[in-house]
Amino acid sequence: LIEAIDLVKIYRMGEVTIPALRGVSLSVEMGEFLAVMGPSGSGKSTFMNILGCLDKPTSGSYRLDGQKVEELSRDQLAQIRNRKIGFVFQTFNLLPRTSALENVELPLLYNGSSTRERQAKALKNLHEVGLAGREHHQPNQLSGGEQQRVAIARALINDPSLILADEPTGNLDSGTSMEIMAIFQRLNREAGITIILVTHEAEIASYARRIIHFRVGLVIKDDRVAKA
Amino acid sequence: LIEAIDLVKIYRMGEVTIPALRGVSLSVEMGEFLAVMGPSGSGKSTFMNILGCLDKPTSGSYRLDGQKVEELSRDQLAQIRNRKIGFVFQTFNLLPRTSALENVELPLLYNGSSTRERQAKALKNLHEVGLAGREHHQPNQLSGGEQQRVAIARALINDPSLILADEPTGNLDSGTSMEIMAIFQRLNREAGITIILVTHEAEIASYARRIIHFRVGLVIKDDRVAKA
Ligand SMILES: Nc1ncnc2c1ncn2[C@@H]1O[C@H](COP(=O)(O)OP(=O)(O)OP(=O)(O)O)[C@@H](O)[C@H]1O
Ligand SMILES: Nc1ncnc2c1ncn2[C@@H]1O[C@H](COP(=O)(O)OP(=O)(O)OP(=O)(O)O)[C@@H](O)[C@H]1O
Ligand SMILES: [Mg+2]
Ligand SMILES: [Mg+2]
Repeated sequence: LIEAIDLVKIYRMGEVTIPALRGVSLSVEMGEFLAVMGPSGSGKSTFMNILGCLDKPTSGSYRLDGQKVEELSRDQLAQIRNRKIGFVFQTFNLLPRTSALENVELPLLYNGSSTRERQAKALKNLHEVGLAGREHHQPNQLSGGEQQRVAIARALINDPSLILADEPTGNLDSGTSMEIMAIFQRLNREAGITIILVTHEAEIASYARRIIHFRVGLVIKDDRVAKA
Repeated sequence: LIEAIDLVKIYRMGEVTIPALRGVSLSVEMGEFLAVMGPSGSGKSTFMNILGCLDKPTSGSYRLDGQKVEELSRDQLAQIRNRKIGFVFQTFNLLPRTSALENVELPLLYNGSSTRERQAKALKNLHEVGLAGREHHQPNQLSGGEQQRVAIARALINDPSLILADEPTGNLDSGTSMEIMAIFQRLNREAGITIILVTHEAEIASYARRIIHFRVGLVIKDDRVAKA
């Protein structure tokens, strides 16, 4: 599903260059469940943004489902993002003056479903992440963990085949974290959805069957974990 | 230092009422180090906002340093916040079009220090949280953990006597988290600064000498931990 070869990402700010990724290669089959770990600033989110077609590498190649991503037009990239990928952002990226329900429905506005279908699906997803009763709150009327769960519900709304979750439990207590991980686990085992999640917590990483370790813009370890 | 009695906070949204705090009382002496834990949505941030004079309770009283906070004018509250309290927000609340350095300097604009003093102090704080070299980045040019550390550096800039930190390590790997906790520990032991931090991670809470547990808008447990 994912074939990333020698991804390099260099940010330039005037005279200064920041090598956020220094040659990252990764191969992921459909149906895998990966965790990505590493120190703050080691390139994890930069890598996730490239995998999610939100950003292009400075050099290197990335094939998603056989297609070379660097050869796609902006419209084609937007289509892939909207249909194939569900992204949970590290900083949630919710629309501020918009209710939780509308935030979750947003991706569905582009695929032609009816208003009633969209709303029913959004309500179902919010219920599933424990937010029944919070659908009309705007982000600033929600706790940190509730905002994070709206972001998760939104990432799942399009039935994506690939979920990229950047610190999806960073603001959640252990009880709520386990409920979210149970959802990801079920989607992976029952629906065969590929999941790549960034976390700095070992207990969260233990749900995955493979752990990728980043340090200073490189992958330094790729552990396949034997699972029951 | 802190005397909170029967704090109640009810949010009203049209017909719906949400009892975020249902009668919370807490007494904190100068120099204490507290951790606050509890499930997502249990009222922790709401409580911290009242302690930090950012919000008023629906009912109940709160004395900070002997003064009844509900009797203070808006200007007096702003002064207390600026001089006595350093607040690390759960969602960082950094100014978007502004560099890390300027974000950290911001609280110092109100207390009459010179430009050179402000900048030197801000640089020192950024260096201390491991962000040397990142001072000119704007928030969207920083990783999640780097943004969180800018928020921490900003909270410390005014040499506050009370630090309220809401999930200050939620986006940090364990190595960086320990560096931040070492800073808080040093400020508490050497400078006698009172620290109250919200966390959902037990290893972070273990740095505190007292752990407050929230559930559904109430404090259900107040553990004093014997420390070496
Ligand atoms: N402005 C608001 N209007 C309406 N409801 C609100 C508002 N702010 C918070 N709430 C609600 O109050 C409850 C408590 O929120 P609070 O932010 O204090 O929780 P928390 O313990 O910090 O949670 P988390 O661990 O997820 O950050 C939540 O259920 C939330 O939906
Ligand atoms: N737009 C940008 N311009 C310049 N530098 C950037 C930009 N975005 C990220 N960086 C830098 O690239 C490096 C990698 O960032 P990235 O967000 O990928 O780290 P991360 O591993 O996700 O960290 P964290 O665990 O703190 O979220 C960081 O040191 C950051 O300062
Ligand atoms: Mg990141
Ligand atoms: Mg909170």
